[in-house]
Amino acid sequence: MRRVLALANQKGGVGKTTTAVNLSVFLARSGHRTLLVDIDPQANATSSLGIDKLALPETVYDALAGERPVTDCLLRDVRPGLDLLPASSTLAGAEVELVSAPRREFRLRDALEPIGSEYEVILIDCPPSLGLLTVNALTAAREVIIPIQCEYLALEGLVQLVNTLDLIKRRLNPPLDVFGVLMTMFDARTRLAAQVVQEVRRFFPRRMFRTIIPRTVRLAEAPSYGKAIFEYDPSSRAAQAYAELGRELLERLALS
Amino acid sequence: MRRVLALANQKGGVGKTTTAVNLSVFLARSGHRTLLVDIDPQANATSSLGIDKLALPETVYDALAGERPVTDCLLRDVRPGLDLLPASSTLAGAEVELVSAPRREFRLRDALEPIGSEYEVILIDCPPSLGLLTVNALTAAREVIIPIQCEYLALEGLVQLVNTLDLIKRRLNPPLDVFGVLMTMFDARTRLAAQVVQEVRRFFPRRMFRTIIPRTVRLAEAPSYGKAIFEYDPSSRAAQAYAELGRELLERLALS
Ligand SMILES: Nc1ncnc2c1ncn2[C@@H]1O[C@H](COP(=O)(O)OP(=O)(O)OP(=O)(O)O)[C@@H](O)[C@H]1O
Ligand SMILES: Nc1ncnc2c1ncn2[C@@H]1O[C@H](COP(=O)(O)OP(=O)(O)OP(=O)(O)O)[C@@H](O)[C@H]1O
Ligand SMILES: [Mg+2]
Ligand SMILES: [Mg+2]
Repeated sequence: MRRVLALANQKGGVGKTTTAVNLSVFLARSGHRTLLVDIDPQANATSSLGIDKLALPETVYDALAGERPVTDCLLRDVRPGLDLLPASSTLAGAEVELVSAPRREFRLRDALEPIGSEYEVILIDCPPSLGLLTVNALTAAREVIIPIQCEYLALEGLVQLVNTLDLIKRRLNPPLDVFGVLMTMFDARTRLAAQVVQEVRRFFPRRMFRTIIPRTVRLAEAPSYGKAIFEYDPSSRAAQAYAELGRELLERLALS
Repeated sequence: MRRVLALANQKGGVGKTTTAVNLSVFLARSGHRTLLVDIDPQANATSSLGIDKLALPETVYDALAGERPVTDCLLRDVRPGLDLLPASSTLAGAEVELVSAPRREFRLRDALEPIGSEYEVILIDCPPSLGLLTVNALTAAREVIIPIQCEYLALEGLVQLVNTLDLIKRRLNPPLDVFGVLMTMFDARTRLAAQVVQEVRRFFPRRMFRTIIPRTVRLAEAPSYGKAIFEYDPSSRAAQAYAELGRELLERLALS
């Protein structure tokens, strides 16, 4: 059974892209055929893997608009075992253009339908909003991973996010569920981080990943080289944390 | 001549809200009548000033929808000399609802028209996207401050942001101009931060603020108390940095 997971949180800068990129590379390296879908007009997941977003003939935009079959838009084996459905800034116009399109909330799900069975896991990196692009990701996915920065303002948006997930589950995608909540950018030197973790544990008692990602500049440096953390600095704390998270994900997905 | 400045950058988590809140409080404390407009559905600027977004009868949403005059939605003197046009999560629906509304790009500009002359400076905090809410802010404003995190991924979106500003200037708001680019979350211990600053200086040679905001956890703590940095920790590096920025802003606005 293919697993489709969206990385979503409308709060900006909480580690959605960093998690999507590093988890997808980890899964592929562990021998699981993986697809990473970048549905953010910023195309950060695309560039974090070293792909030049300005040089792409087709992107996820063309698949959403129905102009090209998704197989024309895919980049095969950007890493061994990892395909990418890339984004570019043309996607910025899609939110307004899709409003009046038929099945506007299901364009991504429909586009992925013909290729879904090729993958064991599909990860979708979302933009920092709850607009139509994120709604498309949340109807294509069956599960959601919510990265949460260990800071106060990141807590503020959780109620709104959970309400939106409930709405989508009720109206558009009944199997949708919160797979896990991931604490990111944990700075052990501050009291604030530990307080936020406690607060989130109360809010999502059974869904917080055991693994907590520390704040470390290596994760901010890796994208400038177009590399996942395992390729940029394999022995770093950051690489160990994302490998631990990857193993925890595999365990919970009952893949090994 | 009233100055209207939008804090915009579609990259998430770069310090838009932190800058909007601390600059508006600084300006009001310096004796300049200031209005802060929160047009982000996350309503982080509203809560950073200690306002309970769930207890608001009217918000900027009602003013944009034309259901209420803006004077009914304003919170007067949230700090001496500072009014707030608050947001709440109802704003999340506005992007789709506004698509078919008349003058959809000018709803905020039209709403602010009757009260504009009461203020010397108006600051608008934008969501992390280039959708209709941000477009509304960029037609209501005459100038833009672009906060940029000192990290690689924050550089990626600058071309897209500048292209969008040009488009809005040409089609919707001819006086629109980049007032300044503010480097935020500068971590002196990393090489990455200095490299990003150099890169941005090349991209925006004459528009970078002299003041650079350091990465300091005090700025992440202050919002959890509903306080601006000057109220939370007046002698901190963070308070000094935002006071320096405030003075630089006043100097460039030719206010004193
Ligand atoms: N654990 C970490 N420690 C330090 N820096 C990190 C960490 N995780 C991510 N970063 C950096 O923080 C910034 C924000 O992370 P990222 O871009 O992954 O967040 P996002 O939620 O995808 O942002 P957006 O909302 O704009 O899509 C990036 O510059 C990234 O390199
Ligand atoms: N200079 C700084 N040093 C450390 N933390 C900071 C600094 N500036 C802001 N922060 C914290 O970083 C996080 C992101 O900042 P903020 O929310 O202001 O960014 P934003 O651009 O408004 O985000 P969004 O894109 O979600 O609207 C917040 O938790 C904030 O408290
Ligand atoms: Mg991202
Ligand atoms: Mg903000």
